[in-house]
Amino acid sequence: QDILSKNNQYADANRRYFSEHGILSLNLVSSPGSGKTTLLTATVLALLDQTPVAVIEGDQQTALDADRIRKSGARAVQINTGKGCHLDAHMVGHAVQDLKLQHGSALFIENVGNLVCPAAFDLGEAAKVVILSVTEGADKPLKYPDMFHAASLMILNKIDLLPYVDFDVAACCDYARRINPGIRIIQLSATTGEGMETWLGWIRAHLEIAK
Amino acid sequence: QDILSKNNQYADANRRYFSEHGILSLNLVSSPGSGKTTLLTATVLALLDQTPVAVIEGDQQTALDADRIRKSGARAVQINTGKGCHLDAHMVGHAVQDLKLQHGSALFIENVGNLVCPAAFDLGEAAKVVILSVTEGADKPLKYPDMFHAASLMILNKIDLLPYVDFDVAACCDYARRINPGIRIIQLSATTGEGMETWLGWIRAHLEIAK
Ligand SMILES: Nc1nc2c(ncn2[C@@H]2O[C@H](COP(=O)(O)OP(=O)(O)OP(=O)(O)O)[C@@H](O)[C@H]2O)c(=O)[nH]1
Ligand SMILES: Nc1nc2c(ncn2[C@@H]2O[C@H](COP(=O)(O)OP(=O)(O)OP(=O)(O)O)[C@@H](O)[C@H]2O)c(=O)[nH]1
Ligand SMILES: [Mg+2]
Ligand SMILES: [Mg+2]
Repeated sequence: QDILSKNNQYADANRRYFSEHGILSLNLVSSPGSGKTTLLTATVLALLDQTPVAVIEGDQQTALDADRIRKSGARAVQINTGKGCHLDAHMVGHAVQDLKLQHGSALFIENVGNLVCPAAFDLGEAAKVVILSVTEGADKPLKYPDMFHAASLMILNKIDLLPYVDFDVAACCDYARRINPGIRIIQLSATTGEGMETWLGWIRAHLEIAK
Repeated sequence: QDILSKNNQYADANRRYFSEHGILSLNLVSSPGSGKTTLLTATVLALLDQTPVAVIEGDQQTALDADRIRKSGARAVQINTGKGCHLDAHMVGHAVQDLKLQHGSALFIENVGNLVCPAAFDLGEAAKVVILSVTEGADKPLKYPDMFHAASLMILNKIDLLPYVDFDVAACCDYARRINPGIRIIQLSATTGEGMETWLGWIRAHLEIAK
């Protein structure tokens, strides 16, 4: 419990920094391989000509994801957690100092791929966005409820694969709403671009709120 | 550290029980939705006429997976971990008492879907089997190395989807061997049955060793 209350102090400091600088910060969470980085590279390419974008990447090892983000044109900081299973607010606070964000920026935090532990750690973000790919099965909101309860938005990704998998979209949305009645849901494919406009609209609305 | 040393005492007790009763125990780990339960139901159906099979299921919430296993004909115990992100040896020890396993049984432990935390917890199993689905990306062994280092076998699942995803099988196998030079690798599809014979052969060989 001590860890969480200490984390919350750092989270509050981050949140204050974001609010003073009009920064929209989003915490992207999912299972490993749901498509967080693929979605972020497509998002950076779509936003960069209007909004400063920066990304904090969290992984046990490697800088593979930060490299992919940099290639798409945004600045990125890679945090390696080693045996750690989630990012915490202290790590994010340091990364934010390194990034020297411009006023009105969008800051995406790609958490460690893990549907359990990151649900409990506030990073100071405006919202958690949970990404569920249709290849993982429709039952995930019921089986890993804490994460879907903590998220404001669920993105159903890889909808281009729906013809090849046994995934009941309506049932999955129903399960997510049972766990979190107010959750918003966007269906998209990070590789074909289908649904990206809705996601970009959601981001722009939240950028307005953050200013 | 205290948690791990206490866990190791319970793991040793479990391992002793398994060895005295000629039980093969396997700890199946993966990201959420990689296909552990689908693979297990197919495995149970293939083994049941020759070998007693039992399954311990680990999930944050629900008994959905244990129900699926029971429908395939094996006995199953469901453990709900709540906010917990992994099974531990103490939980498994209790479940084993409930199951009253026959001599020469195969015991499959399906861990909580999480590529990070379960790597550190010995349950007393003979081996960890990591399942990676081809929809998750080939870089997972490099990005989540602890789990691939702890596993004796990697199963590349959902190979029926290879025509629809960007997944380099050779690169993925190379990455896994960089992290764990001795890891065995089996490619299969839990839904079409391709590769199941190799997996069943691997199990039968380990059943012989356990007797
Ligand atoms: N078909 C399809 N594949 C996708 C889509 N989005 C991502 N992928 C693929 O899914 C795999 C994993 O994508 P990543 O973007 O690396 O996933 P991630 O969530 O960032 O993974 P980690 O950071 O390692 O947890 C890659 O092979 C991508 O090409 C999609 O919308 N459709
Ligand atoms: N195409 C294809 N789909 C598969 C395969 N194996 C599993 N699936 C699908 O993948 C989804 C998840 O399968 P599960 O067996 O529930 O996965 P799991 O690893 O047990 O999931 P959790 O226990 O929730 O972590 C389901 O929609 C399955 O139908 C496969 O070999 N090929
Ligand atoms: Mg990524
Ligand atoms: Mg399962």
